[in-house]
Amino acid sequence: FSLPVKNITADVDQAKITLRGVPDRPGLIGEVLGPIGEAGISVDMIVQNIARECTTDITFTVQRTNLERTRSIIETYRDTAWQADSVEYLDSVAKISVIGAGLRDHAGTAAKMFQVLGEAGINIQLVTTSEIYISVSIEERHLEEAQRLLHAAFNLDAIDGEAA
Amino acid sequence: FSLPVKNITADVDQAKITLRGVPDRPGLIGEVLGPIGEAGISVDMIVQNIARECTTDITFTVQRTNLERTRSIIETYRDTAWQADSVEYLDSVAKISVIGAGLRDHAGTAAKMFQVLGEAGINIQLVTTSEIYISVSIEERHLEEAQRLLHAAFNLDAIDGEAA
Ligand SMILES: C[C@@H](O)[C@H](N)C(=O)O
Ligand SMILES: C[C@@H](O)[C@H](N)C(=O)O
Repeated sequence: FSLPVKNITADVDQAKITLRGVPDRPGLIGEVLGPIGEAGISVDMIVQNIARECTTDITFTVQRTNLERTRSIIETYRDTAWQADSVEYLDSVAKISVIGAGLRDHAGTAAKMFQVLGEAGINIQLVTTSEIYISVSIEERHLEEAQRLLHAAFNLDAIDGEAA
Repeated sequence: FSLPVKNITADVDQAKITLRGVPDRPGLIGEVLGPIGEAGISVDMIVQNIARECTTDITFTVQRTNLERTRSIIETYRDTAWQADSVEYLDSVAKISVIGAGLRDHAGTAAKMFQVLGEAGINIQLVTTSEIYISVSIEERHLEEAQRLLHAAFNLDAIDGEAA
């Protein structure tokens, strides 16, 4: 039985943009992110949940050095190309990811990550997953503690993060 | 310049569970997913956006054969371990993913995927990303068309999906 988790990575270079109450119509998210991609700004996490009463929220993260450029693009297109109830910008978030092949097949890996952070009183702001990553957004001040706790919980060598 | 997108994958074996209005407190998501992991049920996509007024929604997907078992676990723990305004269960969703190394560094890849689906009138219900995956949830009836359009948009050989 191989341990599913191979590594834990942390990234503080995250600035978060949250669009509240955008219409849930085809093409909307492409209209929002299109001009940002054309400006050569890389987008990291993109999170959107199921709409409620025909609107939903979209959150995405960029590198902190790109927050102001992203803000000016968003404010240019807002109310011309698309509408949102409000837009929030925040530059002190951090991302921590659990990485391993076939995470999906290891029932409970994500739950374990969430439980470890929960028991330490660390609030999870965003969650996004794929077959080999589980990433969460937390406050930057918790990042070091979160890394230490997750290394211990998944039996990883704390120094370089590789599976012990 | 290497093309960022290497492959497109599709998965119809997706059943979606959405918890509406859960309290945004540390430990909550671990309490929800813990019993599901303990039952040996693998969870695929997990999506949670930034809370609004101290509550948020959590969506996750399981294989369709596990929907009923997941439902009975959720209904057992609901109102005893955690609260939610409502819970929705849906078994006719599909996932389509764009896969490629370093997607984050290729500004515009995600926007292009979203624009292609938007122009075809295909509504995106959920979005979740990692460094090498961009996954969206759409209605199952759009899956074949979405695959065909994305293969063409990213210059992939339609037959086996590998980069042409
Ligand atoms: C909200 C947004 O994702 C919309 N559903 C779209 O397809 O673009
Ligand atoms: C909503 C849920 O993710 C909560 N913030 C937690 O940390 O568990």
